[in-house]
Amino acid sequence: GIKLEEVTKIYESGEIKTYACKNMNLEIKDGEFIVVLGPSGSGKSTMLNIISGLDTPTSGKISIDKDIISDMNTKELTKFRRNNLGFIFQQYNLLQTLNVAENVEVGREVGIDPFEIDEVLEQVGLLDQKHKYPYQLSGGEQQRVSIARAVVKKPKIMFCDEPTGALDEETAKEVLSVLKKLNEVYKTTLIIITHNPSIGMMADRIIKLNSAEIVEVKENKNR
Amino acid sequence: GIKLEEVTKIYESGEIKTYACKNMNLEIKDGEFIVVLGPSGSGKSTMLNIISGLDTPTSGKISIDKDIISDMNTKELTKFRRNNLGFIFQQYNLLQTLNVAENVEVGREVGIDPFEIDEVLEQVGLLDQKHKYPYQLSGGEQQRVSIARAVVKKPKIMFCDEPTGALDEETAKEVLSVLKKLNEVYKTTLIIITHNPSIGMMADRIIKLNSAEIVEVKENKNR
Ligand SMILES: Nc1ncnc2c1ncn2[C@@H]1O[C@H](COP(=O)(O)OP(=O)(O)OP(=O)(O)O)[C@@H](O)[C@H]1O
Ligand SMILES: Nc1ncnc2c1ncn2[C@@H]1O[C@H](COP(=O)(O)OP(=O)(O)OP(=O)(O)O)[C@@H](O)[C@H]1O
Ligand SMILES: [Mg+2]
Ligand SMILES: [Mg+2]
Repeated sequence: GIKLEEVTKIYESGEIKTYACKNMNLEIKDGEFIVVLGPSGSGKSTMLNIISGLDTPTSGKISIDKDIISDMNTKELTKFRRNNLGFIFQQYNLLQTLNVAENVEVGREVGIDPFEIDEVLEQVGLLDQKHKYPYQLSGGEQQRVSIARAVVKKPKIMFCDEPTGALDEETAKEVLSVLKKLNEVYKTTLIIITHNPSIGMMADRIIKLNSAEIVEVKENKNR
Repeated sequence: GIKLEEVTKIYESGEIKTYACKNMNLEIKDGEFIVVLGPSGSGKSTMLNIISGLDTPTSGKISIDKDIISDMNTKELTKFRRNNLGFIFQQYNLLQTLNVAENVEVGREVGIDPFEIDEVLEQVGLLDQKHKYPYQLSGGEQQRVSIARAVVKKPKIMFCDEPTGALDEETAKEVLSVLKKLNEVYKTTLIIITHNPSIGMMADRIIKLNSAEIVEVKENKNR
């Protein structure tokens, strides 16, 4: 499981001190499906980056099973992320010089029991775009490539920052069923930041943030 | 008004021919509030880029009042856009080396009767972030800076590609009321691409796209 203890992140810029995370405490069980909701600027992306080792806390402890993430150096964090974690970023982060299939391939190389590339591209509806480059894709198509790349290695934990923000309702449903399947069939721990409350209804628990703090943790009884 | 006549955009990549826009015909009156809906990849961003002169059609004619956009060269298009049009892009496009206030300033310089910078920052809820740089902002905060930058010059026509995609419901409402005010008080023609059907309900007309074509144009009778 994942454990956060008194996690705080402060950004200082001259006189100004911004709290992005403030004394966050949280435990997430293996295989859980968590949704994180909260207003713009409330600390969701920062919390996700800290849990996953993409960013370091100002103070506090983060552990994933036996590994203490907050004690690792850059090299250890890179190795840990590559072997265990999948990411869908808020800004897609595709490699511009690689085409769709190659971008997904990059994610696949490090998996122990990865999916086939064509299989995941089929699941996100992009099989016939596999030879295109990111600049040749619509906003939603780029977002779906980034989803395919994260899913293909069958990671232990999937971190998704607004995975359906640029997608219409239909496409969003398809993508969410891919993520749900990962969670239900492969027991991937799934953490999704979203502004879409209907995604909240699919989760085991809903974590609400406001002004850098966890203000509510709600169990979804109807699951 | 804006007029599209038989506008077509084809992308060719070796053997593959992709229609992004196919024989589009459309007229938009001055001061109209138009919403463009459609699945991911249906041609919305491409259509917007062609209407606004950011991209050129493969064939067809685009005119804005007396100006024939499709006949202009790069220099004329740049001048026309700068003097008349405001843009909110799907990917924000902020200048990374300028802070929030400076990014909005860039938009203001070219206006004939622009708003005050602090006034628009207040309207999008970012007044106390005015000295931050884009990398120091959340996804939704960056989107709101790009909104402030587009609004501040009080353009004749506003093109908005998913202006609220990264925003929570509350913040999205605030931003939409800023855009509506532009349309109602200053008679700015407002064209919004969105996946949010509730924005569709605020518009004068809804244009639906599918597979590169305009498939439906619906009047909103309750306006
Ligand atoms: N430079 C290009 N080369 C080839 N195909 C392209 C290029 N640019 C866009 N396309 C294709 O044109 C189609 C329309 O793209 P567009 O960005 O207009 O879609 P959209 O409706 O804005 O989608 P979204 O809602 O996902 O942003 C897509 O199938 C896209 O892959
Ligand atoms: N490098 C930085 N320097 C200063 N402040 C920062 C920095 N990075 C983030 N912040 C601030 O930390 C706060 C939380 O940011 P974060 O990106 O986690 O928000 P978020 O909940 O993901 O918002 P959104 O829904 O808009 O994406 C924001 O107020 C942001 O301005
Ligand atoms: Mg964020
Ligand atoms: Mg688009």
